Amino acid sequence: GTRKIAVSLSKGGVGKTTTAVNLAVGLAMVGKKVLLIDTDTQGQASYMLGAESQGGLTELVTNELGADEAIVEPRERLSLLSGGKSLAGLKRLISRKDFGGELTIKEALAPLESRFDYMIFDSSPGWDVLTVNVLFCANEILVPVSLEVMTLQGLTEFLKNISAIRKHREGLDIKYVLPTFFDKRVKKSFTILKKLEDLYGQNVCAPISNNVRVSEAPAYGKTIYEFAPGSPGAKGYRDLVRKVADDDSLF
Amino acid sequence: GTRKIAVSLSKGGVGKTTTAVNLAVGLAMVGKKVLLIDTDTQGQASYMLGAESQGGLTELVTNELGADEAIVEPRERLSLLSGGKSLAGLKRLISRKDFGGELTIKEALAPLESRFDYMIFDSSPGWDVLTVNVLFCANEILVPVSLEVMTLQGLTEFLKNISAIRKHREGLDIKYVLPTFFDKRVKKSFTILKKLEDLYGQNVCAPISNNVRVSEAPAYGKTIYEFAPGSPGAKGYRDLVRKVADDDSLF
Ligand SMILES: Nc1ncnc2c1ncn2[C@@H]1O[C@H](COP(=O)(O)OP(=O)(O)OP(=O)(O)O)[C@@H](O)[C@H]1O
Ligand SMILES: Nc1ncnc2c1ncn2[C@@H]1O[C@H](COP(=O)(O)OP(=O)(O)OP(=O)(O)O)[C@@H](O)[C@H]1O
Ligand SMILES: [Mg+2]
Ligand SMILES: [Mg+2]
Repeated sequence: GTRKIAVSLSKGGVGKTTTAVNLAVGLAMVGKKVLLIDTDTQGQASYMLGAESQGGLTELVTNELGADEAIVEPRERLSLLSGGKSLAGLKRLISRKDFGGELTIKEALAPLESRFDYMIFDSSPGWDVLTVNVLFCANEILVPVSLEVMTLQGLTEFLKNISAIRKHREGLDIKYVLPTFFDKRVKKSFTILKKLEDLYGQNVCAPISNNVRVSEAPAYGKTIYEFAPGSPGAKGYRDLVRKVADDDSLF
Repeated sequence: GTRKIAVSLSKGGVGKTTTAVNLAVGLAMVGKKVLLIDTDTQGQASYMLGAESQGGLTELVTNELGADEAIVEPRERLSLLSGGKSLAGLKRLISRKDFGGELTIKEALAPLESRFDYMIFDSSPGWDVLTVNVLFCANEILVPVSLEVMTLQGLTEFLKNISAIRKHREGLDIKYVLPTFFDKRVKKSFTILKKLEDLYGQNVCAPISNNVRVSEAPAYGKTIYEFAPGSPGAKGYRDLVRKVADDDSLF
């Protein structure tokens, strides 16, 4: 069936959008059919791809637009459903339901599953009705964790929130913990990475290095593979694609 | 009257909490009476001060607790009103009001203004009813802006959201733009700083350097002034205190 992966952490600025975009694009590059769903009002996933954040998710849910009108295709095999401004309206719609609001996105996307091998969700920071909706739709969670004390504290809070959802969704697990902003010149990268490995063992992916190329690529609307294919950032995200697709022969 | 400063930006991980805490503590150190209000469900401002995020803001609004029970004093002259878990309930309370919800925090804090020279608000990332409440309560905005392309894009979105509020609150202005994570070894720091200066001129403060000491201090529940008083991070925040208090003789 379709693999539905939420890229989530309530802590801000840990690399959720960068990871969701580069994972989605990387999977499309190796032949998978991917839908990237941008659930952040900031519309940054769309921006990173050089795509207009024209809305689509809200309009799909309300049936104002059909799937083919709501979805754009910013790269080969990569479809994008972006939330943008109208997400505020989607949040209100969800909050007004007497019950089942948490399943709104899952129900709206169910008819599309046959079209895609992967659905990748970019989550907004914080914790709100859209975060919960994403976690009731996804069947796997990928948590990008920047190697900072404040992020570990945010992770602890996030796990408490997740545990309430897991009571209602047994299959939902933190499948991937992706250390981000790894910097081999600073001791804290190693100590915090060790803490993550102690907590999460096999689920911890190879870290993504702090690599200025990654932060520059969005200025050109390019993915890291387009902008700097030989960079540590590109290598790190290709490794992530191999891990998620469970295939070391990719690329 | 009391200066009420919102430390806000919807983009995640730009240094809002680090700035709110170090500004508040710095002002208290030079003799001001300061109230720090933590409006983020993650409770990170409390964590940075080594204080329990025991809730207080929601309970103050509902009158469940009086001000003296809701407020703690983690440092001399620094009072802390933290939101923590119960903020979810405060958001629901605000959303249920037929009108005037945006003034909930302002009304709850009005009786306290006589006690404090400064009220500093730490905002959560994203944009929700608490963000709006903070912006209807504060009379000045300080925007920490990390020197990244993605943050500039987030700033553009934030400004659009602010403009709607400013129609209802003429006096509300972006008074301080604080560049954060300045790194003199990377060209982008200079180019993005220049962009900010072109946009904001006099409102742009001296940048805070990317300084590992700043990220280490929270592990010890210490402020940067306690942990590494001679560090570039401590110097940068002392400069910010001087700028905000409009007094170069401080410290
Ligand atoms: N490996 C990396 N090296 C250098 N910069 C990076 C790297 N990964 C991400 N960045 C940059 O760090 C910033 C934060 O990343 P990103 O926006 O992806 O995080 P986020 O968790 O989605 O943030 P938010 O909480 O605001 O949604 C961005 O400016 C991004 O370009
Ligand atoms: N000048 C600095 N040098 C190095 N690290 C810093 C600096 N300022 C902040 N940090 C670290 O960067 C991370 C993000 O900072 P902080 O949590 O204050 O941002 P924020 O905007 O409040 O994030 P959120 O959007 O999640 O609320 C933290 O781990 C913090 O310790
Ligand atoms: Mg993001
Ligand atoms: Mg914060």
